[in-house]
Amino acid sequence: MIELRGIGRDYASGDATVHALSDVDLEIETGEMLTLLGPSGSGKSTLLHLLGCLDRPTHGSYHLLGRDVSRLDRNQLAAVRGEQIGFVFQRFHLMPRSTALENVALPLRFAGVGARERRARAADLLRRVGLEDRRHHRPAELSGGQQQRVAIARALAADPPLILADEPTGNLDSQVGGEIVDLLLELHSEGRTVVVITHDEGLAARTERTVRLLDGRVFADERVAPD
Amino acid sequence: MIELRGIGRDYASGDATVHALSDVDLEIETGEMLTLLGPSGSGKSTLLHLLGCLDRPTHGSYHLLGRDVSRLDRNQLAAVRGEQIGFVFQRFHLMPRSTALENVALPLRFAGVGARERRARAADLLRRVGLEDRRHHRPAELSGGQQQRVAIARALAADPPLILADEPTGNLDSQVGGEIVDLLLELHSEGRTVVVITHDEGLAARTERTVRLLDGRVFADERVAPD
Ligand SMILES: Nc1ncnc2c1ncn2[C@@H]1O[C@H](COP(=O)(O)OP(=O)(O)OP(=O)(O)O)[C@@H](O)[C@H]1O
Ligand SMILES: Nc1ncnc2c1ncn2[C@@H]1O[C@H](COP(=O)(O)OP(=O)(O)OP(=O)(O)O)[C@@H](O)[C@H]1O
Ligand SMILES: [Mg+2]
Ligand SMILES: [Mg+2]
Repeated sequence: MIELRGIGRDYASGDATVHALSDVDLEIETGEMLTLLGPSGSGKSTLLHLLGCLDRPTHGSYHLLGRDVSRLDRNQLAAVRGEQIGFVFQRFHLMPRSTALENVALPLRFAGVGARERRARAADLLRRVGLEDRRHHRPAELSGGQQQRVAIARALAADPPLILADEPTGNLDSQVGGEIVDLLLELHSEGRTVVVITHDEGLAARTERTVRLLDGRVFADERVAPD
Repeated sequence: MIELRGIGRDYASGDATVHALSDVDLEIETGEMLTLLGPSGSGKSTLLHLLGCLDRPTHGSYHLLGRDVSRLDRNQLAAVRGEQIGFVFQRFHLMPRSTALENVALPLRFAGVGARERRARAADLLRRVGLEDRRHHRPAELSGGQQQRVAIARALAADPPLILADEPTGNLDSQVGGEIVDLLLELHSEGRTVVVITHDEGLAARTERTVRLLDGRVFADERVAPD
């Protein structure tokens, strides 16, 4: 489903260059779940944004579902992002003037789903992340962990086959965080491809594959034998 | 140093009321360090904002260093916030058009410190959190964990006697997170009063006192016997 070859991502910084990613080769099969770990600044979010078609690499190629992403035009890219990929951002990126319900329903508007169906599905997702009673709150009226859960629910709204989550439990206590992990594992068991950036070694141990970055490079790629 | 009596904080939400905090009594001695834990949405950030004089309670009283905070005028409050308190926000709140160095130096501008001294101190703090080579980056050019560390360095810039940190390691891997924890413990050992919101039970176990919130109320207040 995903093939990265020789991926590099550079940033200009004054007259120096930051090599956020270098020489990354990565293949992810349809239906696979992997955790992505590494020190702060090692390139995880950068890699996830490339996978999510939210950024372009400086070097290398990215094939998604057999298509070379660099050859897709703007409309095709927007369709991929809207329909194929659910992205949970590390900084949430919720719309500040919309309620939790409206934020979660937004991907369904792009998918052309009717208003009543959108609201029902959004309410259902918010219930799944424990926020039904906060659905009419705006982001500023939510705790950090509640905002994070709204971002998670939004990523799942269009029922995408590929879920990319950037530290989805970073602001959650262990109970609520555990419920989110269970939700991600459940989505995986339903056949979705799931990539989760985390610092939680416990979560890494529960997934069948863990990729570790160090200074922008793949440092380890560990597969656990299935039980 | 800190006395909260009968503290409540309500929010209007539609025609309902959210009781974010209710009946909170809390005393914190000068030089004490405590961790503040509780489920997502239990009122931790609300309590920290009240302690930091960034918000006013709906009910109850707050005495800080012997003074009733509700009786301070705007200038006195600004002075308290600028000179007495270092606050690390859960969502960082960095100035997007300023570099890491400028962000960290900002509290020192308010304190009237000269430009050269400000830059030297800010660079030193960024070195302490491992970001010297990123000091000229703007927040958008930093990883999530790097932004968090800039927020931490900024809170320490004016060398405040009271440090309030809202989940300062939520975006950090265990190594860098451990360095931040060591830094906070070191600041405490130098005599500062430190309150840290965390979900990390390991950190809670290392501090002499842990207060736990549940649904806006103090659920537990545990002191560990000193070794
Ligand atoms: N402006 C507001 N209007 C209405 N409700 C609010 C507002 N701000 C916060 N709340 C509610 O107050 C409660 C406490 O929020 P707070 O941010 O203090 O929680 P928290 O313990 O820090 O949670 P987390 O661990 O998720 O960061 C939450 O249930 C939240 O929905
Ligand atoms: N626009 C930019 N300009 C310059 N450098 C950048 C830019 N964006 C990111 N970087 C650098 O690229 C590196 C990788 O960043 P990235 O956000 O991918 O790290 P990360 O692994 O997600 O870290 P964290 O765990 O702290 O979230 C960092 O060192 C960061 O400073
Ligand atoms: Mg990141
Ligand atoms: Mg909070």
